[in-house]
Amino acid sequence: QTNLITVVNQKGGVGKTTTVLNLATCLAATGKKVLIIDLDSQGNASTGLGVLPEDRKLSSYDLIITEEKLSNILKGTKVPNLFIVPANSDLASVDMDLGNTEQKALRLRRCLIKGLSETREFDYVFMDCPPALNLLTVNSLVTAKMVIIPLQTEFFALEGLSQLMVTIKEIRNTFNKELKILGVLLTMFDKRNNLSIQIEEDVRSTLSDLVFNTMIPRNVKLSEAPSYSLPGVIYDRKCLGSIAYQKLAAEFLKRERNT
Amino acid sequence: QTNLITVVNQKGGVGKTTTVLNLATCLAATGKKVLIIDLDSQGNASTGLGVLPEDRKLSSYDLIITEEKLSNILKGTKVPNLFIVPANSDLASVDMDLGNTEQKALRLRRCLIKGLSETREFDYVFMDCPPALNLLTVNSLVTAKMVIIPLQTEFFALEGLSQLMVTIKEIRNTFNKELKILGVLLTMFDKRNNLSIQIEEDVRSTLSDLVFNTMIPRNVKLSEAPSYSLPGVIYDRKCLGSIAYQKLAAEFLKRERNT
Ligand SMILES: Nc1ncnc2c1ncn2[C@@H]1O[C@H](COP(=O)(O)OP(=O)(O)OP(=O)(O)O)[C@@H](O)[C@H]1O
Ligand SMILES: Nc1ncnc2c1ncn2[C@@H]1O[C@H](COP(=O)(O)OP(=O)(O)OP(=O)(O)O)[C@@H](O)[C@H]1O
Ligand SMILES: [Mg+2]
Ligand SMILES: [Mg+2]
Repeated sequence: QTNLITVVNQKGGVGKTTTVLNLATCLAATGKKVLIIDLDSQGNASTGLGVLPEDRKLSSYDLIITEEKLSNILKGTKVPNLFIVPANSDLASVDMDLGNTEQKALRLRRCLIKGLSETREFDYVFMDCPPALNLLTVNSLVTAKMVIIPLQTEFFALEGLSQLMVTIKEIRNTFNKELKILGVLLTMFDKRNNLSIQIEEDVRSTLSDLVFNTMIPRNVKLSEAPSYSLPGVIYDRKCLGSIAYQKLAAEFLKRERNT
Repeated sequence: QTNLITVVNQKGGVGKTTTVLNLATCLAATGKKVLIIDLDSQGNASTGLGVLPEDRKLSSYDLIITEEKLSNILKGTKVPNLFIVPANSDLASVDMDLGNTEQKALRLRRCLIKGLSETREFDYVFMDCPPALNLLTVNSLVTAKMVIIPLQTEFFALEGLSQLMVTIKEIRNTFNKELKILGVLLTMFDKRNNLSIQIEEDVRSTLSDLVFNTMIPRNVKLSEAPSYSLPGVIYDRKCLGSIAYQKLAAEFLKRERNT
């Protein structure tokens, strides 16, 4: 049974793509078959795995709009057991192209479920979302069984959290009764910075068990990795950022069983 | 004659809001009358100036959708000469609410120009955009005379730049012939980080004079300031981040005259 996970936060630059790349890679390294779906028209997840622009002719746009077969779109990556449905700038017009289509919020779920039944068995699908509560993000929340919410330990990042929780609740009450929050992940944590520490305390006291124990520290190696087309956990396995993502993978598996 | 400036980049978390808050505050400190328009449904610019949620009943949504008078919506701030049209979560439905309206891309320009003619004389209007090339961002590009593009000195941030430049060119060729790029601003620059240095070299060699000489360093005081509802240049005037924004204001005025 494939677990479908979406990584969402409309606040920009909080570590959604970095979390998808590193968590998916850690799970693939344990022998699980993992598929990433890049839903951001900038295609950062595709770039982070070295998918060249000319290899993105078929993309997540085609999965959703032209209903191309999943097996024709997905690509292998440098990481064993890890595959990706890449993104390109076509995605920017999804809102317009779906316009007034019936059930436009259900489109990705329908196409993905159909595609997964026709291709190899994937243990996990991770969806990387754009920084907006737009139709693509809604489609991913309708499709997913679980949600991970990366939360940068910065003041502005707290602002949109309640709006996101409201949206998740609305989708659970309408299109996707199964949708559960697997956890809120504190990212870019800097233990020398009082604000970071303050935000961690606030978030843990308000959200308690929803917050992953594992925090991802701010770590320059994680931001260097994409320039080598590698996830951080491969680019520099022993750096603090990579160790944190490996710990996160272990906690992810535990939470998955209990959720 | 009011100068209308929009601060745009669909990549998330690159310093759009921080640049609007600090640049607008520096110009207000020189005696210019400045208006910020918050176009992000998360309302970070409004929060950064201490506008409470209960004071956002009328917002940029009302300016664009219900065509409320600008003078009824704009609010004073703690900063002399600086006013703001706040944002709230209503903005998230603008795409839907404008739906198939005729000339939906021209809506903000029409309402803002009308509003500015009825209120006090503003020297500058700064628009803070959400991290997306959506209808709100397009409206701001149609409205503006000049664009500032904050560019984080990180690998992923380079990715969306060409898509943004294409969009700006398209808007210049259709709705807004006057639209000029005032400059690309390198943000969160860390001189100890090879990647930052590499990116600065790459960007200056490809974009040359388009890039501001002034760079904004990564500086924790800038990220602490919003938790005190103050722009960085007021929260800690002498920190490296604030000094950089003050230098940017001087360079802004020079570039404005030459553009
Ligand atoms: N823990 C970390 N330490 C340092 N840098 C990080 C960390 N996580 C991510 N980054 C860097 O910060 C930037 C933002 O991260 P990322 O692109 O993953 O966020 P995002 O939420 O996917 O952004 P967007 O909202 O634009 O999709 C990137 O340049 C990335 O390399
Ligand atoms: N030069 C800087 N040094 C350190 N932190 C910064 C700097 N500029 C901005 N920040 C912090 O980084 C985060 C992202 O900045 P900001 O919110 O201004 O970006 P944005 O582009 O407006 O994000 P979004 O795409 O979500 O609108 C914020 O928490 C902010 O306080
Ligand atoms: Mg991303
Ligand atoms: Mg912002």
